[in-house]
Amino acid sequence: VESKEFTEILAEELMISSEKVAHVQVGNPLEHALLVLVKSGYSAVPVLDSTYKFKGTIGKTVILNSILGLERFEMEQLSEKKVSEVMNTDIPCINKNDDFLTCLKAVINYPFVCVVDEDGYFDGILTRRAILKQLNKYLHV
Amino acid sequence: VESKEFTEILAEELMISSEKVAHVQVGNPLEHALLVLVKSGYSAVPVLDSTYKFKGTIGKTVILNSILGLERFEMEQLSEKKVSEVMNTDIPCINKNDDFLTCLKAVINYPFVCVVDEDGYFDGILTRRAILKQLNKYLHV
Ligand SMILES: Nc1ncnc2c1ncn2[C@@H]1O[C@@H]2COP(=O)(O)O[C@H]3[C@@H](O)[C@H](n4cnc5c(N)ncnc54)O[C@@H]3COP(=O)(O)O[C@H]2[C@H]1O
Ligand SMILES: Nc1ncnc2c1ncn2[C@@H]1O[C@@H]2COP(=O)(O)O[C@H]3[C@@H](O)[C@H](n4cnc5c(N)ncnc54)O[C@@H]3COP(=O)(O)O[C@H]2[C@H]1O
Repeated sequence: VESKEFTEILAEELMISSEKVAHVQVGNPLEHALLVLVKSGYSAVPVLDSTYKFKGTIGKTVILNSILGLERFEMEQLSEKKVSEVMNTDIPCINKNDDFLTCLKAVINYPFVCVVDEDGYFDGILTRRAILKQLNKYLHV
Repeated sequence: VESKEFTEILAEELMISSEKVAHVQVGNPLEHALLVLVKSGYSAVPVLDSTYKFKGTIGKTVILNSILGLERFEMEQLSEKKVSEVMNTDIPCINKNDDFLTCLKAVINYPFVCVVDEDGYFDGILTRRAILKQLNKYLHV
């Protein structure tokens, strides 16, 4: 079991790079965001601005919560509200040069974290599945 | 790093036991299931029958997909359809005596797996977070 090499793996080698990541734009109405989420099948995705800088994440829970009235889900509000009004902005980010143990810690409390460069541009996402697959490989050496 | 003891941990020691797990009943209308999911904040939960046997899982994605019409989400269908009609029944299950490596493999492709006894009764759920916390502890010894 060669643990030194294993923990030297970088985020960049494990991440799903940006072109393969479903995302929404910060100015989209919630209706568009919910359709992207339902059609892609993902429970949450990153939110970017028009220059591809990372702004936050948005998921089905927070969208549905925001339209839950006293009696029913008020679907008409989906076209009125914007992603920027309900997105989650306190998501921890990592850098593509962060090592494996940093990545493992980051995903303990989040199904995915965003990989962002020094200027705030979105490089990709690091998922729990990528970490678990790597750990499974390592523990079977 | 005492890997022998680490991999001997059993599912039972890591699982969230049944009384702490949000769930829905197989005969509930989708409207009730969606409310449970939105209020608990979970993207998917186990489905049990009235004797607490495990039947499947249900999540926001599959509920919203089932009511997505050509023009809009047809919310009125939520009170007409039942959990049994849309739930996911091909979820892998584990037993509370399964060891750590079995648990790790099980959660590579699923955010959680259900812990079920020999008669099909629901004991609890094993989450990715529980596995990742354990691995983080182990890699920092
Ligand atoms: N189309 C698909 N094909 C195969 N398996 C699928 C799948 N969609 C979901 N899964 C499985 O379900 C897990 C949870 O997905 P979820 O959408 O809740 O949570 C996802 C989603 O919020 C986000 N994510 C993953 N891939 C993404 C992508 N390409 N674009 C945008 N977001 C993504 O990262 C979270 C964790 O992903 P992770 O892979 O660890 O874990 C995924 C994966 O194991
Ligand atoms: N109320 C809360 N408090 C603190 N953190 C929270 C939280 N709700 C969600 N999270 C965080 O978000 C992750 C994904 O939650 P999700 O609901 O998509 O996916 C969850 C959910 O589908 C299910 N789950 C977890 N705990 C549950 C419970 N007590 N009852 C029913 N289902 C549960 O297992 C999946 C994986 O859970 P895991 O803990 O690995 O991962 C959780 C956890 O890290």
